[in-house]
Amino acid sequence: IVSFIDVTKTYETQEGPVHAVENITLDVKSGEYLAIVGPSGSGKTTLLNLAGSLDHPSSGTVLFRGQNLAELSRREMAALRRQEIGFVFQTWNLVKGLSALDNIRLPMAFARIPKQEQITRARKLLELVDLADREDHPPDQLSGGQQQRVAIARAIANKPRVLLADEPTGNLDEETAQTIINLLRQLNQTENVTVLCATHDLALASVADRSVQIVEGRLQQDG
Amino acid sequence: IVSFIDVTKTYETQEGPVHAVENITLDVKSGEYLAIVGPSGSGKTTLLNLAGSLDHPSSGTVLFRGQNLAELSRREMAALRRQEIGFVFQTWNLVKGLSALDNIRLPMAFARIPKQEQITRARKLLELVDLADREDHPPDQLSGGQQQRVAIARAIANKPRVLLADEPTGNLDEETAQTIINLLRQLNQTENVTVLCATHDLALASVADRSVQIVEGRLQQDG
Ligand SMILES: Nc1ncnc2c1ncn2[C@@H]1O[C@H](COP(=O)(O)OP(=O)(O)OP(=O)(O)O)[C@@H](O)[C@H]1O
Ligand SMILES: Nc1ncnc2c1ncn2[C@@H]1O[C@H](COP(=O)(O)OP(=O)(O)OP(=O)(O)O)[C@@H](O)[C@H]1O
Ligand SMILES: [Mg+2]
Ligand SMILES: [Mg+2]
Repeated sequence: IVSFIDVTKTYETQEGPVHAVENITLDVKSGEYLAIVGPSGSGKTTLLNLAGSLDHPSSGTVLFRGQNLAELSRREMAALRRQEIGFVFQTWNLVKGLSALDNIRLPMAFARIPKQEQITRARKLLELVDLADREDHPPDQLSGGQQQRVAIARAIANKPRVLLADEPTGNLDEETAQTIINLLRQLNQTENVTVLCATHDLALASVADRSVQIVEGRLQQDG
Repeated sequence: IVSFIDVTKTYETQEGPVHAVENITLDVKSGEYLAIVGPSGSGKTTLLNLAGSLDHPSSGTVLFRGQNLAELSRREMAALRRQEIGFVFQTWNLVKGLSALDNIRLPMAFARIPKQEQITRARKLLELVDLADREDHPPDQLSGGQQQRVAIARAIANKPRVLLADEPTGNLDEETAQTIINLLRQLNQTENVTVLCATHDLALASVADRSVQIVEGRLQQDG
């Protein structure tokens, strides 16, 4: 469902070029749960950004359901991000002024889901991430791990076809992380959500169907 | 060196009071390496904020080297934070416009360290956290784990007497995390830095002299 064809991303900086990812060729099958594992700075976030079209390759092609992401119109791109792709950011990126509930409702509002349905679903999601009692609290009244969980709930609000999760358990204790691990596995197994998960958490990587290793921007030969 | 005497912190919110920590009594000895472990939302960050005087208790007393933090003048408080306490934030809080090097130099500039010495020390610290080749890059050109490491380097720049570290390895792979674990342990053992570390990383907690568990704002009886 997501394909990287000889993808390279190089950032041009004042200090010279930074080769974030190099010659990545990778096929993610529909319904697959793929973990991307690798050291700090190795290119995991970059890979996810390219998959979700938050960034464009310097060379090579990224396909989403057979379509070249770089050739989509703005409108098609927006529709894709609104309905087909969910993104859990490494730095959560919640909207500061909004409550947890409204943060989770936001993507549903963009997808023109009726208001009552938004609220019902957002509450169900808050329960799934164990934050039902904090729905009215904005991010600055939540702990790091609580914000991370709101970000996860928001990413799956529109039942995306593909979930791109960047370090979704980085700020969670073992038990809370297990809740999230089970949630992601269930989404993958019962709702056929394709999960692309960048992580350092070996427990999280271990429930994946497959994991690939990235080192200094290059995929390791590993199947 | 840091003492909590029956400390409670309650946040008043529109949704009612949130009991972040309750009746905390805890003594941190000078030169000790103490890990604070507990579930997401249990009060770890709050505890560290109170220890570093970034927040004040609703009731009870926090002592730093025998002094009641709430009774210090603004000036004394600023001196304390500038020279005696180093803080690694859960969300890093780097200055966006500054390079990694300048972010690390910042506390030294406030402590009126001579410029050349600032640069030399900042470079040494970048090397300790394995980022020597990224000194001129600002935070938005660095990965999550790279930013976290810059935050760690910045926190120890002034050789603080007490290091308050909030989830310092949350965004690091095992190997890079081990570098940080060794660094913190060495600071503690050879330079006598008191380390108060909130973490979910059991590898990090295991190198502590002692660990305390916090659940829903209360310390568990545990030694
Ligand atoms: N400014 C605030 N206003 C209201 N509630 C707050 C505020 N800051 C923290 N809280 C609440 O206090 C409790 C403790 O928060 P704290 O950030 O200390 O938890 P934590 O143990 O660090 O969690 P995590 O492991 O997720 O980072 C949580 O329920 C949190 O939502
Ligand atoms: N906007 C940018 N400009 C310049 N360099 C960048 C930019 N974004 C990322 N990089 C660099 O590209 C490389 C890969 O970054 P990326 O964020 O993908 O790593 P990562 O594997 O997610 O790391 P971490 O595990 O620390 O989050 C790193 O060396 C990083 O510093
Ligand atoms: Mg990353
Ligand atoms: Mg915290």
